[in-house]
Amino acid sequence: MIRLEKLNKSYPMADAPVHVLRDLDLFVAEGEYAAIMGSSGSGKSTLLNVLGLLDRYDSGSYTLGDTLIRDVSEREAARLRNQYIGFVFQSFHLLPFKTATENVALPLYYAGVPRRRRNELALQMLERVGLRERADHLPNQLSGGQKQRVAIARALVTKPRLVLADEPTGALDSQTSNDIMDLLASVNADGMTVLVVTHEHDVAAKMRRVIHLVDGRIASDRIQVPS
Amino acid sequence: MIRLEKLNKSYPMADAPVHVLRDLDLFVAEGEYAAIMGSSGSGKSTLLNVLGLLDRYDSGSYTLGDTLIRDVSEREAARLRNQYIGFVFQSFHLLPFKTATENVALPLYYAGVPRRRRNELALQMLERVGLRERADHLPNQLSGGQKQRVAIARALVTKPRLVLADEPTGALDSQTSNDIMDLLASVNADGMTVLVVTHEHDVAAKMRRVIHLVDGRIASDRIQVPS
Ligand SMILES: Nc1ncnc2c1ncn2[C@@H]1O[C@H](COP(=O)(O)OP(=O)(O)OP(=O)(O)O)[C@@H](O)[C@H]1O
Ligand SMILES: Nc1ncnc2c1ncn2[C@@H]1O[C@H](COP(=O)(O)OP(=O)(O)OP(=O)(O)O)[C@@H](O)[C@H]1O
Ligand SMILES: [Mg+2]
Ligand SMILES: [Mg+2]
Repeated sequence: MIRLEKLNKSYPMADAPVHVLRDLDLFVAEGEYAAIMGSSGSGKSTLLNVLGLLDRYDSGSYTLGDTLIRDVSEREAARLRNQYIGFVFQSFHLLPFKTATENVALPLYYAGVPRRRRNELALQMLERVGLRERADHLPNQLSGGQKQRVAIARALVTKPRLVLADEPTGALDSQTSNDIMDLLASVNADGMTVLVVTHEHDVAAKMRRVIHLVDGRIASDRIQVPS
Repeated sequence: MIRLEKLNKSYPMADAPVHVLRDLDLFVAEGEYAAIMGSSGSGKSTLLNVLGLLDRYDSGSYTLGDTLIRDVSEREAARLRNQYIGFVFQSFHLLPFKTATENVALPLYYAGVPRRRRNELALQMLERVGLRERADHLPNQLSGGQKQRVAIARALVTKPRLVLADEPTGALDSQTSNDIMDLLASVNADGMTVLVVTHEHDVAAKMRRVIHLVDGRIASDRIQVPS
């Protein structure tokens, strides 16, 4: 599903480039469920953005399924994302003037699903994240954790083959967080490949594999028994 | 420092108002250090926004120091906030076209501190949150946890009398989170009253008092030995 070889990425800055991902090698098989951990600034979101075709890399290679991702046009990247990937952003990125339902339904709209059906699927997904009663609220009428759950629902509504979640429980209390982790475990049981960036140890403990990033390198990559 | 009596707050919505804070009674003495916990949507950010003079309430009373907060004009609220309160927002609210240093220095600018001095204080505070090397980065050139730490630095730079922090470690790994909690403990030791909304039990464990919100009411309010 995912193969990274000697991947490097830097951000240009006025005084000196910031070398964020350094010679990264990573192989993720279809259907896996892995946690990516690392301290603040270690490169987790950057890695996820590269994997999610939201940002380019400088050297090495990234192969997604059978497709080598190199010099992909914005149009082609958008097509691949819509087809393959569900992304939960660390800062949610909900459309401010659309309701929770409309935000969740958006990927279905891009996939050409007719209006009544996409509304129905969006409401079901909101139900699954415990937000049926907030269906008509705008993002600024939602709490932090509710926005996060709308972002999760949106990422899952098209049943994508690859789910990339950047700290999906960061704004959630432990009960709600458990519910979300159960939801992610169930989509993984349905066959979706799930990568979760998290800094919470009890979230990572539920996953079969834990990858640690330190200063943009993979410092450890272990299989464990999920708790 | 803070006295709430029978405080109520609702948000108007098209079909029915959302009654978020219900008959809240709360007394916080000067110099206290308390955690506010509760599930997603229970009213924590709403409570903090009322305490921070960022939002109004409907009935009951809120007294801050010697001042009854009722029908306060926007101008007067801004004056009180700048004078008294440091606020860490759940979604950071950094100015996008200002550097980390400029963002942290902003409250000092409002307080009339001359430019060289406020730059110096801002850099010291960035140092204390581990971000000296990111001083010239814009918010979109910072990781999620780095933005959070800039927001914390900004809240503390004027040594306010009251610090209101809405999930200040939500985006941080455990080591960085410990560093921030040490920083908050030290500003509390300097005499600042600190209220921290958190959903993390190990963060709440470090505080002398833990207040639990359930559906907008205070369900429990206990003193404990900090761990
Ligand atoms: N502007 C608004 N209009 C209508 N409802 C709102 C508005 N802002 C918040 N709410 C609702 O009020 C309730 C409390 O929101 P609040 O942000 O205080 O929760 P919270 O405890 O901070 O949650 P979280 O832990 O998810 O951040 C939520 O159910 C939310 O949907
Ligand atoms: N556009 C950018 N320009 C310059 N530097 C950047 C940019 N975006 C991120 N960085 C830097 O790259 C490093 C990695 O950022 P990244 O967002 O990947 O970290 P992270 O592991 O997700 O951290 P966190 O846990 O705080 O979210 C950080 O030190 C950050 O300052
Ligand atoms: Mg990140
Ligand atoms: Mg909140």
